[in-house]
Amino acid sequence: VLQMCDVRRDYGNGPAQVVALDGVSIEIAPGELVAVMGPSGSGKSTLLNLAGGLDEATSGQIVVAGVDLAGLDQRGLATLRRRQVGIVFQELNLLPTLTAVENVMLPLELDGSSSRAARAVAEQSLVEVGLDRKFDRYPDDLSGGEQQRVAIARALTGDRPLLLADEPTGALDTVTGEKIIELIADRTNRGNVSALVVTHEPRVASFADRVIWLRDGQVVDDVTATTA
Amino acid sequence: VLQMCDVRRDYGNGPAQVVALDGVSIEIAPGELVAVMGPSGSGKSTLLNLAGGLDEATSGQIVVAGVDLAGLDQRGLATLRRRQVGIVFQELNLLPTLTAVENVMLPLELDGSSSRAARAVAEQSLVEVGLDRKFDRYPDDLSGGEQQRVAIARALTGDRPLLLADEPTGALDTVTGEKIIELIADRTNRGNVSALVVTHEPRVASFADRVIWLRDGQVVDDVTATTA
Ligand SMILES: Nc1ncnc2c1ncn2[C@@H]1O[C@H](COP(=O)(O)OP(=O)(O)OP(=O)(O)O)[C@@H](O)[C@H]1O
Ligand SMILES: Nc1ncnc2c1ncn2[C@@H]1O[C@H](COP(=O)(O)OP(=O)(O)OP(=O)(O)O)[C@@H](O)[C@H]1O
Ligand SMILES: [Mg+2]
Ligand SMILES: [Mg+2]
Repeated sequence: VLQMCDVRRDYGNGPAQVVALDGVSIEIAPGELVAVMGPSGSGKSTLLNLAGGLDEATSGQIVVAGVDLAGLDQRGLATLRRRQVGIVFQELNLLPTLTAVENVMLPLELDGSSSRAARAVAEQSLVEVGLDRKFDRYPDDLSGGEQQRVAIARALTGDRPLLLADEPTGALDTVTGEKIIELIADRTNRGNVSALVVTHEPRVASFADRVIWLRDGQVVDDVTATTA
Repeated sequence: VLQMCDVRRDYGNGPAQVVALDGVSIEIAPGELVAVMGPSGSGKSTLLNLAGGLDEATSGQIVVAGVDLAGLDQRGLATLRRRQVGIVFQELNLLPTLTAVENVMLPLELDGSSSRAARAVAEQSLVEVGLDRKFDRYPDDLSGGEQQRVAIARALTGDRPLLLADEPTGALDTVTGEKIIELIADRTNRGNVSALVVTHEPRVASFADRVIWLRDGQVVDDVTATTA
């Protein structure tokens, strides 16, 4: 579902150059839930942005759902993302002029669903993240954790094979956060969704099949959980 | 330093009314570090926004550093905040057109410091949160956790007696997050700073003198830590 081969991402040139990712190779199989951990600034968001085609690697190859990202233009990347990749951003990126349910429906409608079908699916996703009475609220009128859950509902909608989540429980209390990671694990266990989840919380990582550790832009450990 | 007496905050009217805070009373003494915990949507950010005068209570009294907020206009509130309250917002609120050090210096300059004095203090704060080589970066070119640390440095600058922090370690790995709460605890231990810290992380709460639990807009527990 995701293959990254010797991927580098630099910013700038010369003495001020920052190496955000320094030769990273990762493979994720169908149905795998992989957690990414590491210090602040170690390259986790950069890794996710590259995997989602939101950023371009300086060098190295990235293949998502069988498609080499290097061969796609901006429009091709947007279409691939909409159909194959659900993303929960660290900064959420909800549209402030759309209600919660409209935000969740949007990718489905853009892909050709009727509004009625999209709304039904979107409402179901919002119920699953515990926002059953907040469909018609605008992001500004929601708490930080409620906004994060709308972003999660949006990413989980539409049966896309790859889910990328950047600190999806960062704004959530422990109990709600656990429900969210259980929801994600439930989807991956059914075998058709894979997830790459950046987190700094050990309880969230405990649900993963593998934990990848980053430090200074490099993979320093790739631990497979021994499930009981 | 902070007294809130039977504070309510409602949104809207009639059947759609949301009661974000439902009669909350809290007192914080000089040098106290108080953690606020509770489920997503329980009113934690609302509590902090009211304490910082960023929002107006529907009813009840709020006194900050001896001043009743009800007697202040917008300008008076802004001045009180700038001089007496350091705030770390859940959405950070850094100015994108200013560098890291300029963001941290701003409150000091607005209060009359010379640029040179303000810059020296700001650089020191950034060093304390581990951002010693990123003074001149713009927020857009920083990782999520780095942006959060700039916001923390800004809130800790200027010897203000009340620090309000909304999930200040939400975007930080466990090690960096611990350094940040130790920094805050260090300030409160010297006796002249009090802190009200919203968090969902037990390790962060473990540094507090008291933990206040919110649920559905009400205080349901106020636990004093028995320090060894
Ligand atoms: N502008 C608004 N209009 C209507 N309801 C609001 C508004 N802002 C917040 N609320 C509601 O008030 C309640 C408390 O919100 P608040 O942001 O204080 O929660 P919180 O404890 O900080 O949550 P989180 O942990 O998710 O950040 C929530 O139910 C939220 O939906
Ligand atoms: N636009 C940019 N220009 C220059 N450097 C950048 C830019 N974006 C990120 N960086 C740097 O690249 C490195 C990796 O950033 P990244 O956002 O991937 O870290 P992260 O692991 O997600 O951190 P966090 O846990 O704090 O969110 C950091 O050192 C950061 O300062
Ligand atoms: Mg990040
Ligand atoms: Mg909040």
